[in-house]
This record gives sequence, structure tokens and C-alpha cells, in this order.
Amino acid sequence: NVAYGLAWSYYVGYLKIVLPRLKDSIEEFNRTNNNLLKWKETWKLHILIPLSCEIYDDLQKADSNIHFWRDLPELRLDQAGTKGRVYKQNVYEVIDEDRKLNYCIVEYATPLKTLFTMSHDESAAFSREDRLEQAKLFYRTLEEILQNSKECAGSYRLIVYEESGASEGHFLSKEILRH
Amino acid sequence: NVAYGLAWSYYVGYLKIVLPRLKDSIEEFNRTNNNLLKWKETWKLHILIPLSCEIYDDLQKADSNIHFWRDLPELRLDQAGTKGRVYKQNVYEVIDEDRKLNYCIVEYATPLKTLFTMSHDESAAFSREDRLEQAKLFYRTLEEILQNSKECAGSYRLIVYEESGASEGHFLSKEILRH
Ligand SMILES: Nc1nc(=O)c2ncn([C@@H]3O[C@@H]4COP(=O)(O)O[C@H]5[C@@H](O)[C@H](n6cnc7c(N)ncnc76)O[C@@H]5COP(=O)(O)O[C@@H]3[C@@H]4O)c2[nH]1
Repeated sequence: NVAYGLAWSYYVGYLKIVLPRLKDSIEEFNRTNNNLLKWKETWKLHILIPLSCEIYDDLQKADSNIHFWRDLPELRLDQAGTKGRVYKQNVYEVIDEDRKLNYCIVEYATPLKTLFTMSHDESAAFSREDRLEQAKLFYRTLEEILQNSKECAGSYRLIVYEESGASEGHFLSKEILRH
Repeated sequence: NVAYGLAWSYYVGYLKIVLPRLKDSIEEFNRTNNNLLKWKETWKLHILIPLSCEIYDDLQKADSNIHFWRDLPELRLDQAGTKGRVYKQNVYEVIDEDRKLNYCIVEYATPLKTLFTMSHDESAAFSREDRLEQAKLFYRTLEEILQNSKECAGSYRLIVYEESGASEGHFLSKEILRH
């Protein structure tokens, strides 16, 4: 099952590496950024899981109320023969309905991009119906793996939604702030 | 099928991005490194695929005849909400049986690390027999995807082997140089 493996891969190859270090990374960021991320509830990686698998490389294109602010400190690790492989997350500024600025760490769940591409490649033998089913399986599997992971407890927020990006201009920023 | 999705993910999320740019990256490296990679046959990403899924994060630990030399120029791209995500490969120095120095770009196929970890986690319901079967499926799927990819033609070398790293001290360097 494609999505089962992608959820495991996302955990083993990324979340298990970065989530336990996120707190330290944020504290280091705050020291040089005037304590910008002061609310401890925002000390989480917000992971966007659109079941449509519609992924924007630039979050500002998904919602003009979301702006790139700054990078968190990079993590460099030797991984599978790549010396000093770089892992990093970004801090985004999100404008709410009262025009107030909020700051959070957010990104899409990268494996959904693979599901999207597979459903558009004839040689992958993967239909759009398969894709929705696999996106749901990805979410359920990931949720279960993370719930059983002591190292990652409290450091993430899964934001799953079925809405298409085109439906309402500021759907995504509202969804992120709701969490 | 776990490995089928991992092969697609490896292609869509990495090889399709870096392989078409590899030639330019090597030319830039050569300008500032005295034309070190002069043989065009080495202008490829050598991808190590141990069917045992035994992956070393540090290639020198896999074979003391392999030494990290230098980084290729980094590629920074916006990907799935991560602004300026970093992709890079390394140049390694490989000592051959005549004690001559050879230079090449090499790394393990990272998704095999996921297969290895899954086979050791009870909740993944994934045995060591499954793992070997999936490693072979990963290789077959990846080979087929890459053969059909015009953008990646001539820029990679798949080095698949069944040997365990422990069997013979310089097995890996010989295997890389053989290719
Ligand atoms: N948001 C995000 N930031 C990251 O730095 C990152 N690194 C990995 N991942 C995702 O975690 C999972 C496990 O990663 P793994 O390294 O085993 O497989 C990776 C790896 O084999 C290869 N790859 C991707 N980026 C690199 C890279 N920079 N160097 C080497 N290999 C890479 O291609 C696979 C698919 O990558 P993505 O499709 O980007 O998503 C991965 C994957 O879903 C990331 N996700």
C-alpha cells in the first residue's frame, strides 16, 4: 500500500529527526529574533494535509494572508552517505481576520506531492480515486505512528482538510489559525 | 506496495529535481576545483542499492577506502511550503587497488533506510523477508521509472548488490569503481 510506506518514510526519514529537536531550534530562533514565537502552543510543526493532494510550493500562492518570515536554524546531519544533509523549517507570518499578525511553523506533508504526481503519470497505474483513498490512508497511518511516538509528542499538529484551495481565498490561513 | 511508493517518491521528490541539474553543478564545481571531475563517465550520481538495506550514514565507515572530499554546489528550491529547501550531493575520493585516487559522486538510496527501520518496528507489521522482497521491488521500479525518464537519461548509475558490508573490507569501493 503506497500511502502506508510514504507515512512510515515521512516519519522515519524526517519527523523522527526534526520534531525532537524543534524545541531547541525555536529557543535558538527566539534568542536572535526578539522572542517572536512566544506562545508555547505555537511551538509545533503544523503539517498541512490536503486530501486533494493539491500542494503549493509557495504557501503565499495558496493564501495571500500567509507570508514567509524567516528560516529556523538549519539542521545538518550525515544521512545515508550524504554528508551534512540540510533539514530546515520556516517561520511564516499569518494575517488573521482582525488583521493581526500571527507567527507559526508550517509546511505541507511532502509525500502528498508524490501521490499527486503518480496520479498524473500513466506508467504509475494510479487513478485519482486511488489518490484520495491513499491520502486518507496516509493521514490515518501518520496519525497512528505519531501518537505512538514518545519522542515526537507535543511537537506537531496535523491539519487535514478536504477543501480545494480554489474554493475560498483565505481558507488556509483560517484553518491554520483555528489549530 | 510499500517499495513501489518509495521508488516513486525518490524519483518525484529527488532524482527528477537533481539529476537534470547535475551536469551544470559539476561544471561549476570543476571551475573552482581544478577540473577534478574530468572523466565524463563520472558525471553521474552513483546510487548505492544494498538489497540488505544496510545503510551507513558515513560512507567511510562502510569502506575505509572511501573519503569525503567536498560538496557539490547546493541547490535551493521552494518545495511544498518549505522555502529554500536544500539539495546537495558530495564528491568522494575512492582509493583503488593500485592505490590511485578516483573521484565520484555517490550516496545510498535513502528510502532503503525506511525499509530497514520498518522491519525493526513491531507496529509496522513488516518482516525481514518482506524487506528483501521490497528492496528488490524498489530497485526494479526505480530502474523502470528512470529508464522512461528523458530528463534523467545518462545522469545516474544504479549500483545494486546483495553483499553484506561486513563480508569484505573494500567490497564497496571496488563495486563503485567497477561501475
Ligand atoms: N518537508 C521536508 N523537508 C525535508 O527536509 C525532508 N527530508 C525528507 N523529507 C520527506 O520525508 C520522507 C523521507 O525522506 P527520505 O530522505 O527517506 O526520502 C527522500 C530521499 O530519499 C530523497 N531526497 C529528498 N531530498 C533529499 C536530499 N536533500 N538529499 C538526498 N536525498 C533526498 O527523496 C525522497 C523523497 O523526498 P521528499 O518527497 O522530499 O519527502 C521526504 C520523504 O517523504 C522531507 N520533507
